[in-house]
Parts: sequence; C-alpha cells; structure tokens
Amino acid sequence: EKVIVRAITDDRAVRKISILGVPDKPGVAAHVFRVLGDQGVNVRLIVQAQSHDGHNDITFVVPSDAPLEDSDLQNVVNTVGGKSWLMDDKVALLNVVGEGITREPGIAGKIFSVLAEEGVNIEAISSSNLVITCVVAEESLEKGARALHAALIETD
Amino acid sequence: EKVIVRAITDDRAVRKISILGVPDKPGVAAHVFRVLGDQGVNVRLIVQAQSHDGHNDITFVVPSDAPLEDSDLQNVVNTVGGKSWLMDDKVALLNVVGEGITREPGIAGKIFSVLAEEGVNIEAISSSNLVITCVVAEESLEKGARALHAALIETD
Ligand SMILES: C[C@@H](O)[C@H](N)C(=O)O
Ligand SMILES: C[C@@H](O)[C@H](N)C(=O)O
Repeated sequence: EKVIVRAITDDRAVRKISILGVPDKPGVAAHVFRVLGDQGVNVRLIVQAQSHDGHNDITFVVPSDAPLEDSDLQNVVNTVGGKSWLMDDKVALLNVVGEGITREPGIAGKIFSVLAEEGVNIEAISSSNLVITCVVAEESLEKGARALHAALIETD
Repeated sequence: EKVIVRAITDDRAVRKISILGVPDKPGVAAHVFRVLGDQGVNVRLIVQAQSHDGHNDITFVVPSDAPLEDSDLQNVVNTVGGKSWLMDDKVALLNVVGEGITREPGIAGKIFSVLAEEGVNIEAISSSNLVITCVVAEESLEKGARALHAALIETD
C-alpha cells in the first residue's frame, strides 16, 4: 500500500447530534454552526450527505461536556424550520490518519472491512485527505481500535 | 481567531455519487468501498450522516474521469440491498484548510455564512481537524472560493 497509515486515534468522550429535516437552502448550515460558535461549542466533526426532496440532515459530533442544552437544539430546529433533533452520547470516534489516505484506492474499503469483521456498525463517516473518521458505538470502540491497529499498523 | 486558515483550495473536476437506502449494518460500507478500491477509483471524500429506520445513504466524491460505470453503481446497490444511486457531475469541492480548524468555535459558522451570503447552497459537508470541505454546485465555485478567500485569508 502506498499510503502509510501513521496512526489510529480514538475519542470516547463525545456525543453525536443530528438536526433533521432542515430546508436544503443557503443559510441553514450557517445558522446551526453560528449558534454553536456563539456558545463556544468545539465541534469535532461535521457530516452532511445527500439531500432528499429539498431537505437534509446535518450531523455533528461535540465533546460530551459541550455547553449545549436540549433547548438550544430545539431553538435551532425551530429557527431554521427543521423537523427534529437527535442526540446520542454512547458513541465514539475512530480516526485513521495517513497522508493522502483517501487517495489510496482500497484503503477505505480495508478500514471498513476490518471494522465489519469485528461486527462494528459504522454510524457515520467523514473523510479528508489526511484522516478517515468513523463514528461507532462506544461499546465497539475498543475492539474496533484494536483490530484497526493490528491490520494497519502492526502488520508493517 | 485562534485558527489560522492556511489555504482555500478547490476542485471542479469531480462528481458526487450517493448510494441510497442501504441497510445500516456492518459490512455495507466495506462492500461499497472494496468495489471502488478494486476498480482503482480514487475517492476524494466520503460522507455518511444520520441513519433512519435501519437504513442510510453513503455519499462520496470521485474525480470526473474515475473508472466507474453506471452498471458498477447498480451492481453495488443490488449487492448490498440498497434502494438506488444518484450521480451529479456538476459539483465542485471547496476546502478550507487550517490546523485544528474544527476546534475553533465559530469558524464553521463563519465559513458557511460567507457561502450563504453569496447564495451558495452547501450540498454536502465533511470536516476533520485540518480541513472543512463543502460540496457546492460547480457554477457556484468561483464566487464561493473568492468570497472565502476575501473573508478568511485576505483580511489578515
Ligand atoms: C442543509 C444546509 O447545508 C443547506 N444546504 C445550506 O447551505 O446551509
Ligand atoms: C451504512 C453503513 O455504513 C453500515 N452502517 C456499515 O457499517 O457498513
């Protein structure tokens, strides 16, 4: 493999929040994240995928102790005209770090296969040129991290 | 702002593909990306957000000339038991690069606001500790990139 996987890191002190059914028009994501910014919330991950019928969901991950109340989320939903919000604090982040990681055909498939073989469900995915991050259940973190380490770091 | 935005980069020679309504269980993402890997497809971005009723969508961005046919996508959908697939080749990537970028409260809101003020709709979002990537319509790329540059790079 041309990509050198430099590190596997993880973080279990996080929670995943989704703002659901927001209008897919300019200014919606801006409002959500301006509110978070004003409250000093440190956002670890943002993922937004395919829209449907003029609406979309916005999923993001924050530290478990982020200064963010249920009422804040409801206010955001109301302001942008979204449907509802969800929060899950039993999640963790698994990060596979390597220069140009997503440019290596096969590396993403390998990472996801290693997790699948451990029975780890991948709840969300965010990638860039330097890191592929999977959101998984907190209870799956240890076996997922260990398997990735064995498959990607120790075998070289 | 503590985060130094180091660069704004963009790429218009890309297309966005979504595999829709796939079962949210281990092995699905693995299959999709193993197939892409076997075909030597270079994946620039992967985003998967909130699942619904045991199903999810997986959105990814590849170079416009990636060796990937409609039949390949249909085969993937059939194999994993998904609903359908979509492709849009009139998209572009806008990347805002900076160390620790998502850890700066307010930076995401600022980026998305700058785009909103230009009337640029944000079709997908992927973030990491080093880069926030927005998928936008190809026709919006120039004004979006220029506005981000003016707001984040030139004003400092
Ligand atoms: C859904 C949200 O991202 C919207 N498309 C926006 O540009 O703000
Ligand atoms: C939807 C897909 O990501 C699935 N959850 C998997 O783990 O493969």
